[in-house]
Amino acid sequence: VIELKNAAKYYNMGENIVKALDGVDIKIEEGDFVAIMGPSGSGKSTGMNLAGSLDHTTKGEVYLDGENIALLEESELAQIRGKKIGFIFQQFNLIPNLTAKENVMLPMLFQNTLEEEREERAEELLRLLGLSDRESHYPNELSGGQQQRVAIARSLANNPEVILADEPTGNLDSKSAQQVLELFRNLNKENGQTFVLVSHNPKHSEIADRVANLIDGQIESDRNPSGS
Amino acid sequence: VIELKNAAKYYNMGENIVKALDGVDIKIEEGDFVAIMGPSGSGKSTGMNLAGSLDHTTKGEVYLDGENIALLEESELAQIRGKKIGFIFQQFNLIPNLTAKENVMLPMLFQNTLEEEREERAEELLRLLGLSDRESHYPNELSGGQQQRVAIARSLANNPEVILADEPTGNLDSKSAQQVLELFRNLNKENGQTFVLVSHNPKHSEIADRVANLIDGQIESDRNPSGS
Ligand SMILES: Nc1ncnc2c1ncn2[C@@H]1O[C@H](COP(=O)(O)OP(=O)(O)OP(=O)(O)O)[C@@H](O)[C@H]1O
Ligand SMILES: Nc1ncnc2c1ncn2[C@@H]1O[C@H](COP(=O)(O)OP(=O)(O)OP(=O)(O)O)[C@@H](O)[C@H]1O
Ligand SMILES: [Mg+2]
Ligand SMILES: [Mg+2]
Repeated sequence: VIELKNAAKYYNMGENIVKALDGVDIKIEEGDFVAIMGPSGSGKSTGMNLAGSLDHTTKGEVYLDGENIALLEESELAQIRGKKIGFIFQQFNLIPNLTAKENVMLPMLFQNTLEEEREERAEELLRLLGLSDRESHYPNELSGGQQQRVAIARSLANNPEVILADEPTGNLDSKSAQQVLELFRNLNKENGQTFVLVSHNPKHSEIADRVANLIDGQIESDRNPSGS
Repeated sequence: VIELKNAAKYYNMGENIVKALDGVDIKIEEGDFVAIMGPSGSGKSTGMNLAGSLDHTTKGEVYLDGENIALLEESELAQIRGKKIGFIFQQFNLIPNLTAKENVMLPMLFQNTLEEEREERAEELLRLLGLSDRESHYPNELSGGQQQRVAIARSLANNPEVILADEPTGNLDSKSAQQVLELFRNLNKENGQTFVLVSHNPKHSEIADRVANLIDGQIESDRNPSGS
């Protein structure tokens, strides 16, 4: 589904080069449930942005369903991305002047769904995330964890093939976090949706089929926790 | 140091009233190390904002060093707050057009410290948080956890009497989180600085002297974990 080949992202800071990601090879297959772990600053969000074609590599390639995304028109890429990939950003990136429900409906706008369908699906997703009574709140009228849950609902709006979740439960209490992880695992089992989870929470690596460890912009290990 | 008396915060959402905090009594003494736990949406950030005089109560009072803050001039309150209280916000609130170092120096500006002192202290704090090599990065050139650590450094800039930390390690890997908590405990022991930590991480309640549990805007329990 998504593949990074020797992917690197460098930033020129004048005196020195910051190597956010430094030659990463990783292949995400359909139906995978992968956890990406690593210290703060190790390159996880950078890797996610590259994998989700939200950013361009400095070196190496990113393949989406076998296609090198560097060869796609931006508009074509945006269309594919909107349809196939759901994002949960580390800092939510909710639209401040849209309510929780409108934020969840937004991705569906570009996928030719009817207004009524969009409303129903948004309501259903917010219900799944325990936010039925917060539909009409704006982001600044929501707690941190509620904003995070709206971001999660939004990422599922188009039933995407792959969900890239950058620390999806960092602002949630353990009970809410548990519910979110169970939701992800069910969608993975029942719908075959692919999940890539960046997290600092060791529990997330336990429920994943596969754990990749990122250190200083490079993958140190990439294996199945159960050892098989 | 800080006391909330029957403190409540209500939001009028047209059809209904949202009770973010609903009659909270809590007294934070000098040298305390308190953890505030509770589900997402239970009122923790609201309570912290009221305690830090960043917001006004709908009912009840907030006392800072024995003074009812509602009786203070806004300018007077701002001065006291800048001197006595250090904040770590759940969403960091770094100034986007200031570098990491400038963000840390900012609180000191209003406390009559010399430029050189401000620089040295900011560098020292960033060093303590493992960010010496990121001093000149702007917030959007920092990872989530690095931004969080800059926010932590900033909160300590004026050596405040009390640090109000709203989920200070949510974006940190366990090793960095551990270092931050050890730093807090040392400052508490050696400097007598008071810490109020909001967190979802059970580990934080383990290291605290006192744990208060917030449910639906009210304190359910407030005790010393060791039972004494
Ligand atoms: N400006 C506002 N208008 C309306 N409702 C609000 C507003 N701010 C907060 N709330 C509501 O008040 C409740 C408490 O919010 P608060 O941010 O204090 O929760 P919290 O315990 O910090 O949650 P979290 O752990 O998710 O950060 C939430 O249910 C939230 O929806
Ligand atoms: N725009 C940028 N300019 C310069 N350096 C950057 C930029 N973006 C990221 N970096 C650096 O690249 C490194 C990797 O950043 P990234 O956000 O991918 O880390 P992360 O693993 O997601 O960290 P965290 O767990 O703290 O969120 C960091 O050291 C960061 O300082
Ligand atoms: Mg990150
Ligand atoms: Mg909060």
